[in-house]
Amino acid sequence: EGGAVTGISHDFNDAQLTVYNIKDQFGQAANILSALSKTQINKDMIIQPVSNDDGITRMTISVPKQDADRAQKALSTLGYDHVEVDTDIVKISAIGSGMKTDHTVSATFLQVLANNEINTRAIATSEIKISVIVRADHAETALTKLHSAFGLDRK
Amino acid sequence: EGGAVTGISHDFNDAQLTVYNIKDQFGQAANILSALSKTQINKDMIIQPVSNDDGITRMTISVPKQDADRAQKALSTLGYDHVEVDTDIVKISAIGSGMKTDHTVSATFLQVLANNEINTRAIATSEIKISVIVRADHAETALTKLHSAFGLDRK
Ligand SMILES: C[C@@H](O)[C@H](N)C(=O)O
Ligand SMILES: C[C@@H](O)[C@H](N)C(=O)O
Repeated sequence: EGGAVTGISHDFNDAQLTVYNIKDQFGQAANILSALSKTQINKDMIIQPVSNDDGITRMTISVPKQDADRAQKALSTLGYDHVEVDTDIVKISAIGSGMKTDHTVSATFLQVLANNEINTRAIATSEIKISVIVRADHAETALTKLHSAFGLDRK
Repeated sequence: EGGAVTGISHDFNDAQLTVYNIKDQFGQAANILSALSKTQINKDMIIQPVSNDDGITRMTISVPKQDADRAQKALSTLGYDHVEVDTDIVKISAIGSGMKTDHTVSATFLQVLANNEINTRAIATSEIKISVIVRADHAETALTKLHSAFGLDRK
């Protein structure tokens, strides 16, 4: 008898780039992602929300830590010069096909972090997965409490 | 012989809520998601990037169109009164296990949209999936061009 969540994973390998002041006009996202591809930088977890009334948005992108500076330079060359790099982070994810039908999982996941005063720097979810970025030194507490909340043994 | 992308899908069922002016402090995301759970509103595709220097961020959330007004009210009750609702949209996704190793897929996907002057309102990716939100009337062009770009037959 399984819960909606079947596994909790974590990843210390990536840094997060956040590209600020992106004009919400076609081609902008393509420029950014193509610049990273051209420099052969692997990217994951692209998070870009809707823009504000000024037509400005931002994008958070995960890249391998060793590529973060190179990525920042590539974007600066293109004119995206407000780019922040965050390396002191960990990505924590919960996954499970049960999440398709149990829509409370993301609320529970985030509440566990909130109860432990852990700030979520970024969030991305899909039908069967929720991933958050938190400070690296919160990993241990987050993983322990999340396993417990979802009834999983921590291996 | 397959490409990195094995399928392109689309979904007209959801509206997008964007919650602006979220303080980047623990508990905020949990409040928002719990409010939606309490009103039994299904949520998908939660997109929240890193905050700016003012410690302010935003969150884009997909909810069924019929629940959008109710969601907006629930959030307003909690004090999140800058919430925009967008219903004239479609979610388009590309999926494929080949995306784990082919890191150019997101750039290609976005370039196809850019070449057709289609603005991406929001973007979320994971290891094996890229999803974008575009205006509903761009769906036909986007689906045709994306199938073609990734060598897929449009069924
Ligand atoms: C912000 C960025 O995604 C822009 N809307 C684009 O289409 O490229
Ligand atoms: C912005 C929001 O995610 C906040 N950082 C929280 O932890 O709830």
